[in-house]
Amino acid sequence: KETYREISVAEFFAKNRELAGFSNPTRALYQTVRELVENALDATDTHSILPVISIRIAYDDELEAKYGNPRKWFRITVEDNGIGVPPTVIANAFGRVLFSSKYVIRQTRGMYGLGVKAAVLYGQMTAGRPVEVVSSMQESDYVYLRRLYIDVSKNEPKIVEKGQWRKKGRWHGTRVTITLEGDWPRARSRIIEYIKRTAVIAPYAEIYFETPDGEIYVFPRLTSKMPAPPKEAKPHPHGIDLDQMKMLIKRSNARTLLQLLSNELQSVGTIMARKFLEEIGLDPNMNPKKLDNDSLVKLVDSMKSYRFRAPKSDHLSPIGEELIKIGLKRMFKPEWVDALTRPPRAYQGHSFIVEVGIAYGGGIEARNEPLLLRYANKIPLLYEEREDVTYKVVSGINWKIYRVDFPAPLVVLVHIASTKIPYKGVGKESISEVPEIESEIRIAVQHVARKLRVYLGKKAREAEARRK
Amino acid sequence: KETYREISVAEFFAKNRELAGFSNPTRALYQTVRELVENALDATDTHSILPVISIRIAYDDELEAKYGNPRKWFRITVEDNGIGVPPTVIANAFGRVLFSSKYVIRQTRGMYGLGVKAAVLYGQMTAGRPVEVVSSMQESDYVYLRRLYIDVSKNEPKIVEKGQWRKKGRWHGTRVTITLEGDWPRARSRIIEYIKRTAVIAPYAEIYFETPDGEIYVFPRLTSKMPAPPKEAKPHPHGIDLDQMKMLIKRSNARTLLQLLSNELQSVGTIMARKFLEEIGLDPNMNPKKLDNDSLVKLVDSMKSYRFRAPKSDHLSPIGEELIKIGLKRMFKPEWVDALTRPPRAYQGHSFIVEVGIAYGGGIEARNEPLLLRYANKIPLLYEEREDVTYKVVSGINWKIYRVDFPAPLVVLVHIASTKIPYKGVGKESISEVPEIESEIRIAVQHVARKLRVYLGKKAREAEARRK
Ligand SMILES: Nc1ncnc2c1ncn2[C@@H]1O[C@H](COP(=O)(O)OP(=O)(O)OP(=O)(O)O)[C@@H](O)[C@H]1O
Ligand SMILES: Nc1ncnc2c1ncn2[C@@H]1O[C@H](COP(=O)(O)OP(=O)(O)OP(=O)(O)O)[C@@H](O)[C@H]1O
Ligand SMILES: [Mg+2]
Ligand SMILES: [Mg+2]
Repeated sequence: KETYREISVAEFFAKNRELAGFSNPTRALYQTVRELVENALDATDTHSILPVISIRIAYDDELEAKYGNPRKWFRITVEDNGIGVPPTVIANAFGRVLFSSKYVIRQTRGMYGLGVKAAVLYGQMTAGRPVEVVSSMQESDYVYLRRLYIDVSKNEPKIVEKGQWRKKGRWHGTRVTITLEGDWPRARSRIIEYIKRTAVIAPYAEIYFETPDGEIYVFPRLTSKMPAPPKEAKPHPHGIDLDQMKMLIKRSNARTLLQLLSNELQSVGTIMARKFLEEIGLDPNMNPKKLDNDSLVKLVDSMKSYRFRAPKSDHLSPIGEELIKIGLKRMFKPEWVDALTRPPRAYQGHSFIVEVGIAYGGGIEARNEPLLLRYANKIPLLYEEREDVTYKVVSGINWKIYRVDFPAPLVVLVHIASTKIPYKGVGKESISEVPEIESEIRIAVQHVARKLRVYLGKKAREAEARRK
Repeated sequence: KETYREISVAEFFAKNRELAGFSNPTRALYQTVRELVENALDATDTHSILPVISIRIAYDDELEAKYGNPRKWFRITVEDNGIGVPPTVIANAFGRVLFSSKYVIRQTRGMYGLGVKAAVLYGQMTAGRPVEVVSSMQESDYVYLRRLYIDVSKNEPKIVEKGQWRKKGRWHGTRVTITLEGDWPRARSRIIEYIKRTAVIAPYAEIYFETPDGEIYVFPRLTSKMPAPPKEAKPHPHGIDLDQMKMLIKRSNARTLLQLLSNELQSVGTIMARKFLEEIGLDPNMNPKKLDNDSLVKLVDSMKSYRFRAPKSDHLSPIGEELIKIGLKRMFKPEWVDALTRPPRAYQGHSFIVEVGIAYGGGIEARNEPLLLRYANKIPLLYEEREDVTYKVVSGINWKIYRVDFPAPLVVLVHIASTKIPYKGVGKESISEVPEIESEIRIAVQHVARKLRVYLGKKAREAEARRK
C-alpha cells in the first residue's frame, strides 16, 4: 500500500525549490542573480583577482514569441574575470547537485554545492532551456563552451552542446547564461539593492548591471586595495565529529595518535596533545588506525570540551574598517561614520569575525528604526530580516542611550565572516542565533555606538553654544 | 588549486545538520523525539489505526560508564502500533537519506525522506551507536530486528545486526531506538510541551511518555472518533512543472494528449481539457509522447494560469471543529471555546485547509499577547515562531476590536493541512508567507474572534446588569 522509493538530491531540490529561495518567479529572478554573482566574486576576490563583473538581465524575445505570456521570460548573464572552470569539470560544476570546490574549511560565499544548480533547475523547469557556460582558465589557450541540462532523476549533467576555440588575447573567467521565468517589476528593487550593497563593501570591484528596460548601473573601482584572500584551515578539535575523525585517520599518514592530532588539526601543539591524550587515557604513541569505536567516540567527545587554543584566524578575510567606511560614505554621504573589526572568536570549532559600521546623518533619510545592512561572508542579505540574529541584536538595543532618537538618520552595517556561516536555510537569507555570534555582534555595535554618542554629544553642545 | 568534489546527500546533511534542526544537543534531543513521533503517527492515523504511542527517554548508563560526561548520553525509544515497515525496506527507510513512502501527493506529517535519518546520523556522530529498529506488519507472522549505521560517504545503510522471530500474539508496529548526546534539562520543557500539544489535537490517540528522571505522562484516549484518513491525490494542473510533466507522460499509457490530461490530473474534465488544448493550439488527439520540448513548455506554462477548477480536497484530513474544541477544553479548561474549519483552497496547485480554534478565560493565564498554538499537518510547531506566517497574522490583529484587552487569557490554535506544507526549512519549524495561506488564516481567525466578541459583549452586559 505504501510505495517506498528513493529520489536523487536533484529531484529533492526540484520538488522543494522554495527551500533554496526559488518559491516564485520574483524570488527566483533575485536568487538566480545572487547565485551567479556570488560564484563570480568567489572566483575573483578569493583568488586575489580584482573583480570585473557584468550582470545583464534581458527579456527573452524568442521565448515570448514561442510561448506568449510577454514580459515573463528572461535571460540572465553574469560574466567575471575569475579563475575559470576546468573544461573537465564544467559539466559537474553546473549540472550535478552537491558538487563544489568549496567543501573545504575556508571563508567563501559558496558552501553548499547547490546554488547555481538550483538556478539551472528552475530555468529548465520553467523555460525548458539549458544553462550555457563559457569559461577559460588563466593559463589556458582555449575557451570552452557547454550547454547542458540536469538529468533530475540521476542528478547528472546532460550536455546538449559543446565547443572550444583558441583564445585571442588573454581573457580568463566565466560567463554563465540562465533562461527562466521571472517577474522583473516585482524583483527589480531588491535586485538593484542587492547589487548596490555588494558594491558598497567591494569598492575594489568593477560592476556593470544592465536591466531588461535598458537601464545601466555602473559601480567603478574606487581602490585597488583588496582584503587579503582567505586561506584554507585545518579542522579545529572543537568542531570535529566522529565521521570526520574517521575520515581524517583514514587519509592521514601520521604514524602515532600524537602526530595525527598535532599535524591534522589546528591549534593543537604536541605538548598539549600529549597532555590531553594522557588525561583521557589514550596512548600517544599508538597507531591511530587501531583505535576502536569506543575509543574514537571518547576521543572526539573529550576533544569537544578540552581547553585547546581558539582557532587561528589568519585564514579569515574581513572587509576591514577602511573599506567599510569608504563603502558607507559612497552609498550614503553621511555626516559621520565609523567602523570596527572585532578580533576572531569561535563557535563549535569554526572561527568567525564580526565587523560593524555605523553611519549617521548627512544624506541618510530619517527612519523609525536603524536601516540595517546585513552581510555574511561578504554577501548582502536582504530577506528574512526579522529572523536574523543581527536584527535581534540591533533592534534590541536602546538607542536613546547613544543619543539617537527615532525617527533618526541611522545606518548600521554588520558583517560576519566565518569558515562556516550558520545560515537558517540553504537559501542563505538569515543567520541563526548562535550565542557566541550574538554576543560578538552586541559588543561590536555598542562599541561603535559609543563613538557615535561622543559625536552627537559634541554636536549637541556646539548647537547649544551657537544658540547662546 | 581548487579541489572539486561531489558529496553524498548524507554527508551534506551531516555537515549541515543545523539545517535539519540538530544544531546542538538540546535541539537534537527535541528533534529526535519529533522525528520518531511524527513517523509513528503517520504509521497509524494515516492508516485508520487508533494510535498507541509510547515514548521513552532514558540516560544511557553504559555510555556514561564508557565515556564519562554524566547526564549527556541518552537512549530514545518510540514504539507504535502502526503498519510496520517491510523487512526488505527497513535498512533503506532508516539508513538512506531521501528514501521515503511519502513522496506522493497526500497529506502526511513526513514529506522529505530525511527526518529519521538526520536523527540516526546525529546519534552515530555523537554517541557512535547504531539505530535499532524492531518492526512487524499486521499480516506478517514475524518480527524483524535491524541495527544499522549510515555509510555517510555512500548514503547507504550498513547493517551490523539482523534478526527475526515468530510473532507470539498479534502485535504490529515499529519500535525505534536512537542513542545520542543530548541535554535533558534544557530540552525538557519543549519536549513535554510538544507531546502535550500533539495529544491536544489527537484525543483519539493513547500516548505514554517516560522521562530520564522517571516521570511518567499519560494521555489516555478520549474518543474513538478519528478524522477520515487523507487520500492520495493526482497532480493539479496549476502545480505541475516541466520535469514532472515529462515523468507523467513517460509513465502514462494514455494514447492521446486529451486522455493524458483528463486521466492523470485532478480537476481536469475532458470537455475543459479539449477547450484548453484548442485554445493553446495543441491537437487533443496527438500522442503525448510525441510532444517536442517547446510544445511541452507551452503546455505546462499555459496550464499554470488556465482557469481549471480548484483542487478537490476530499483527500485532505483536517482535525475538525469538534476535536479542536475537545482538545482545547482538555488542555486549558477555558470558560469559552469555539473553532472553525475553512473550506479547501489552493496555492500553486496544492490544496490546503485552514482551521482555527480560540479559547478564552477559565484556566488560561493572562498574558501580554495571545498564546499561539501552531500546527501543520497535525504537527505542533514550537520554534521559530516570529518567522511563521501564522504569527504574522495573529500578532497583526487588533484584538481590541474583539473586546480582548491585554493582558488577557487568550489561546489561538491554528492548523494548516495540505498536500504540501510550505515550510521555511527542512527542520519544519515555521511556515512561509504564501499569500493564499496568509489570507485564509486571517479570515478564519477573524471569524472565530467575532464569536468571542459576542460572548465577551454578553459577559460584559451581564456584569453591568449585576452591578446595578
Ligand atoms: N563563475 C565561476 N567561476 C569559477 N568557478 C565557478 C563559477 N561558478 C561556479 N563555479 C564552480 O562551480 C561550483 C559549484 O557552484 P555552486 O554555486 O553550485 O556551489 P558553491 O558555490 O560551491 O556553493 P553554494 O551552493 O553555497 O553556492 C563552485 O564550487 C565552483 O567551483
Ligand atoms: N514508525 C514507523 N512506522 C512505519 N514506517 C516508518 C516508521 N518510521 C519511518 N517509517 C518509514 O520510513 C520512511 C522514512 O522516514 P523519514 O522520517 O526519514 O522520512 P519521511 O517521514 O518520509 O519524511 P520526513 O523527512 O519529512 O520525516 C517513511 O517514509 C516511512 O515509510
Ligand atoms: Mg555558489
Ligand atoms: Mg519522518
